[in-house]
Amino acid sequence: MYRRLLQAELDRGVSNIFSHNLASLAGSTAAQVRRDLTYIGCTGSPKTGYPVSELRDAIGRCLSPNGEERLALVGVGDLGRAILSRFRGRQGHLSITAAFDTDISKTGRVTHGCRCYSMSEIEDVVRREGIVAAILAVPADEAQGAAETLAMAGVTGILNFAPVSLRLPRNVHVENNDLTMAIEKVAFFGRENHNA
Amino acid sequence: MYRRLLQAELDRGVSNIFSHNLASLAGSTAAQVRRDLTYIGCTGSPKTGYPVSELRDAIGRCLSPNGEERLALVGVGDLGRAILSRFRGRQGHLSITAAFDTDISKTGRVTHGCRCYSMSEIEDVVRREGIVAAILAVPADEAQGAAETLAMAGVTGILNFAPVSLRLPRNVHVENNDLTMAIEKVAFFGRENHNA
Ligand SMILES: NC(=O)c1ccc[n+]([C@@H]2O[C@H](COP(=O)([O-])OP(=O)(O)OC[C@H]3O[C@@H](n4cnc5c(N)ncnc54)[C@H](O)[C@@H]3O)[C@@H](O)[C@H]2O)c1
Ligand SMILES: NC(=O)c1ccc[n+]([C@@H]2O[C@H](COP(=O)([O-])OP(=O)(O)OC[C@H]3O[C@@H](n4cnc5c(N)ncnc54)[C@H](O)[C@@H]3O)[C@@H](O)[C@H]2O)c1
Repeated sequence: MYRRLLQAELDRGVSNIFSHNLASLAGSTAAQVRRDLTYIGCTGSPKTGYPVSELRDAIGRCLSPNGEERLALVGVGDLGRAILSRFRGRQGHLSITAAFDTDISKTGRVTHGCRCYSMSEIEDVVRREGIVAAILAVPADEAQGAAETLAMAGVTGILNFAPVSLRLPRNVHVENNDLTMAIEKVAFFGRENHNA
Repeated sequence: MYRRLLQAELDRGVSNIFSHNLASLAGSTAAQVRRDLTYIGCTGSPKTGYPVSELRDAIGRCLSPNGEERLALVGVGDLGRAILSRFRGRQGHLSITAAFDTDISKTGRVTHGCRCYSMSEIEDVVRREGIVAAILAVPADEAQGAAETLAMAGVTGILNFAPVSLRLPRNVHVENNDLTMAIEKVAFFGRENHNA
């Protein structure tokens, strides 16, 4: 919504805008507009307001980062390889651009188009590639340690395939991909349908 | 609930029970009891009613088949191997007891404790092992064909990992394990948390 309004302002030749102006255009309050814009990392100046074209770009990057959203994969075993092959190349704005593993026979190699680094390189690579989210495909007893390494490197979203629950700082969002629940469900409905 | 009631009757030395008796114990109607019991494949006789111990066993098998619930896996590639290793042995009452693949270098071998058969053996093995549900881990363009083979063999529950939607008869329950949605979500929240 903001993006559309900002584009319209640009088209009218407006280069700066105050939060209260944007608020009246959006049917919202100045405080809400300031809160939203701070959330996506934009600050205005009390004197000149917000620069319209910069604001429009910043919002664009946040909603659906027209620049790609890069992910890391940790654990290039059977599951990791299946995920790399499934996600080879870009899928929309998402792509897996770096993989990590502790097995030295895997680091330095390229699997399904993705280079595998050692875990000691994770901080440099995450910062250089602008990676904010990762997929965790390591054995259960290694998952907590690997997840902490990711969080320390600045990753704030983790898709966890290991069957353990991770204890991480609140700023890291975790999604668990629990195989057991899905299999229980299929077995239950399979049995129901079978008996029907 | 029925199971508990039937066990109590057995303990009192009752060997046969009529649907209206079970109904009054369960606070239900005779018609509902007959419907429930037909659903799990049990029929009584108007003269002698239902044999209590057989009925208790049949209900037990249905609710949480104390006998194991056996599943098949189709596609022993990277993902299939990761699933077999994750599900090695019994997990509660679930176990993957047979795998299938079209690759002759895989059939006849045992992977993570599970024997791999050729697709031509699927009907015999599914019937022999009493398999009602399966996990589908084949490439997208093979998924529909493999799913139809499973349905023809009598499988009525499928956990589909391939990124395609399956068209199957109504009696086959399908759960889709969609990787893209989970990754989109993690990337979105990772980005939100990163900017916060
Ligand atoms: N939810 C699901 O759908 C699902 C399906 C199958 C497997 N799994 C789970 O996924 C995980 C991976 O399974 P797999 O069969 O691929 O295992 P795997 O043993 O084949 O692969 C694990 C990989 O992780 C690497 N590794 C181990 N410790 C590491 C660490 N500390 N840091 C980085 N890399 C490390 C290993 O070198 C190996 O390459 C397991 O936890 C398994 O339970 C989940
Ligand atoms: N949702 C998820 O979490 C997720 C993750 C990774 C991969 N995938 C999907 O899982 C599937 C398998 O991926 P993979 O990397 O293991 O692929 P793969 O190529 O490594 O393995 C596929 C296996 O299926 C066998 N196969 C092919 N056609 C068959 C048929 N008609 N009947 C029986 N077996 C057949 C092949 O011989 C091979 O062993 C793909 O569709 C992929 O997109 C899903």
